[in-house]
Amino acid sequence: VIQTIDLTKIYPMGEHHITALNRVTLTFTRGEFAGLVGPSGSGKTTLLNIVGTLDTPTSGQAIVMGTETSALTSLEAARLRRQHIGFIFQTFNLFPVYTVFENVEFPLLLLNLSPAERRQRVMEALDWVGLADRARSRPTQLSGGQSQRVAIARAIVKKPSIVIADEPTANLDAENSYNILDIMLRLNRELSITFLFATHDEKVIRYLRRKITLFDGRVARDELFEQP
Amino acid sequence: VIQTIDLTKIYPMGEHHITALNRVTLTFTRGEFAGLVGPSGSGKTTLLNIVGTLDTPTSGQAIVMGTETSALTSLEAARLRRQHIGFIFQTFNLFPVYTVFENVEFPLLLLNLSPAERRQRVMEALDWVGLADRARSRPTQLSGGQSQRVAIARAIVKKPSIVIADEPTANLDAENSYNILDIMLRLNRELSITFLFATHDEKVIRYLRRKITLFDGRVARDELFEQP
Ligand SMILES: Nc1ncnc2c1ncn2[C@@H]1O[C@H](COP(=O)(O)OP(=O)(O)OP(=O)(O)O)[C@@H](O)[C@H]1O
Ligand SMILES: Nc1ncnc2c1ncn2[C@@H]1O[C@H](COP(=O)(O)OP(=O)(O)OP(=O)(O)O)[C@@H](O)[C@H]1O
Ligand SMILES: [Mg+2]
Ligand SMILES: [Mg+2]
Repeated sequence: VIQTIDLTKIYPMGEHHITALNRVTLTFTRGEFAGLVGPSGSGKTTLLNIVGTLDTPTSGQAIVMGTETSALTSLEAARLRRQHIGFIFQTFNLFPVYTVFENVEFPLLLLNLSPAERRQRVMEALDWVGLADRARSRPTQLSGGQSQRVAIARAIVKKPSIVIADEPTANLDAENSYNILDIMLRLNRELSITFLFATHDEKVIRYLRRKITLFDGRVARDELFEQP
Repeated sequence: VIQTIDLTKIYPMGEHHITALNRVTLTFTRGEFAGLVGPSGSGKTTLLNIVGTLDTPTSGQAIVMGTETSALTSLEAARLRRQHIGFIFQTFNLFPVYTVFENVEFPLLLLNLSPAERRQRVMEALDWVGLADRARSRPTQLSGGQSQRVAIARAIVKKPSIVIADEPTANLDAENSYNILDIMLRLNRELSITFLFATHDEKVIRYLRRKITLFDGRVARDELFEQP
C-alpha cells in the first residue's frame, strides 16, 4: 500500500547540504501497524511527509496506493490524500478560525453524506478522543493535549485507508495516550486501516507490530513484533 | 520566589464556564526543581502562564520575586520577565524570520554585553542542546525536536533566576531528553536557578525533587522526593 525505492531528500544549505533521507527502501502492506523511531533530526517527519504526498523526494520513488507520487500534479496529489490518507501533523495544524466540530468535519465534506450523517461521525470521533463537550470551542481555547486530540479525531473521522501519525501522543498524559492507541488498534484490526507512526514515546512503541529505526536519514533497523 | 494564593482562572464559554484553575495555593522557594503533572486540560499551562506573568488570574494572587503580579502594568510585567524568567513554551514560539542564533541571542540583547560576549554565550547554549552546527538555519528548516531544543537554549542562555518549562521534552528522543535534563539539573545545583516544569514525560518526572499533581484545576497532591 506504500512503497519507497531509494528515497532520498537533500536540502541545500549554503556550502553544505543536509541529507534528510538517504536511499530509504521500504514496503508497507495493507493493515500494518508500524512506526518510525530514531533521534531528533533522523528523518522521520520527512519520510512521513513524502509518503503522505505532502512533499516530493530529491531522487528515488514513493508509490502510494499503486500510484507513483512524483508523477502526480499537486491537484492529483491532493485528491489522493483526500480519498485515502488521514494525517496527524507534529504541529497539529488546526484551522484556528473554525470550531473543533468544523475542524473534525472538514475531511467529510467531500464525501456524499447528509449533514446528519456527518454530525454523527464527527461526534463519534470526538467521543473517541474525549472531547465531545468541547465541540463548539476554537483551537485557541484548547490545551496542548486537547489540540492534539482534535488533530487525531480529524485524521481518523473518515476512516481512511492510511493514517499517518507524526508523534500523536507528544502532548498527552498516559490515560489519553492509551485510550487513543486502543482506538487506533481497533480501527486497524476491524477495518484493516494501515497505521504509520513517528514516535519517541515508549507507550506507542509497545503497541507497534513493526518498528523501523532511522538514523541519519537511513534505515538502521527493521524489526517485527508479536502482539497479543 | 513564587507564591500563589487562592489562584483562580475562569474562562467564560457561552452558558457554561471553564474553571481552568480553582483556588491554587502553592509556594516555591529559590533553587527548587519542581514539576506539575496531571491529565490533559488539568490547568498546568494556565498556572505556568500566570506565574510567568504572561497571563492574569480571575481571582487570587501570584507573587513573583516579591512582586504581586496583578498590580503590574504590562510594561512592568515584561521587564520582570526579561530580568528574571526564562520560558519554554509548549508550542515553542520561535521567531520564524530570524536564525537559530538570533533566536537564542534575543534574551541577551537587553544585558550589557559586547557582541563577542553574547556570541560566546549563544554558542555555549547551542552546544548544550547539540545544535551549534545549525546556528545559521531558520526555524522552518528544523525538525520538531530541533525547534524544541532551540526554545530550550533561548530560555536558559541568560541563566535567569526562574526557568518555566512547559513540556520541554515532548518532541525529544531519550538521549536528547536526558542530555537536557542533566544540563538543567547542573544549572539548578550550581546557580540555584529555580525550575518549574509541566510534563507528561516519565523521564522528566524521575528528575523532579517535587511533584505537584493537578486535577481539574486543583492541587490533588504535592510530593517531595530525595534525589541522589
Ligand atoms: N482561552 C480559553 N478559553 C476557554 N478555555 C480555555 C482557554 N484556555 C484554556 N482553556 C481551558 O482551560 C483548561 C486548562 O488548560 P491548560 O492549557 O492549562 O491545560 P494543561 O494542563 O496544560 O493541558 P495539556 O497537558 O493538554 O497541555 C482546559 O480545559 C482548556 O480547554
Ligand atoms: N527545509 C529544510 N531545510 C533544511 N533542512 C531541513 C529542512 N527540513 C528538515 N530539515 C532537516 O532534515 C533533517 C530531518 O528532519 P525531520 O523533521 O525529518 O526529523 P525528525 O526525525 O522528524 O526529527 P524530530 O524527532 O525532531 O521530529 C533535520 O536535520 C532537519 O533539520
Ligand atoms: Mg519530526
Ligand atoms: Mg499544557
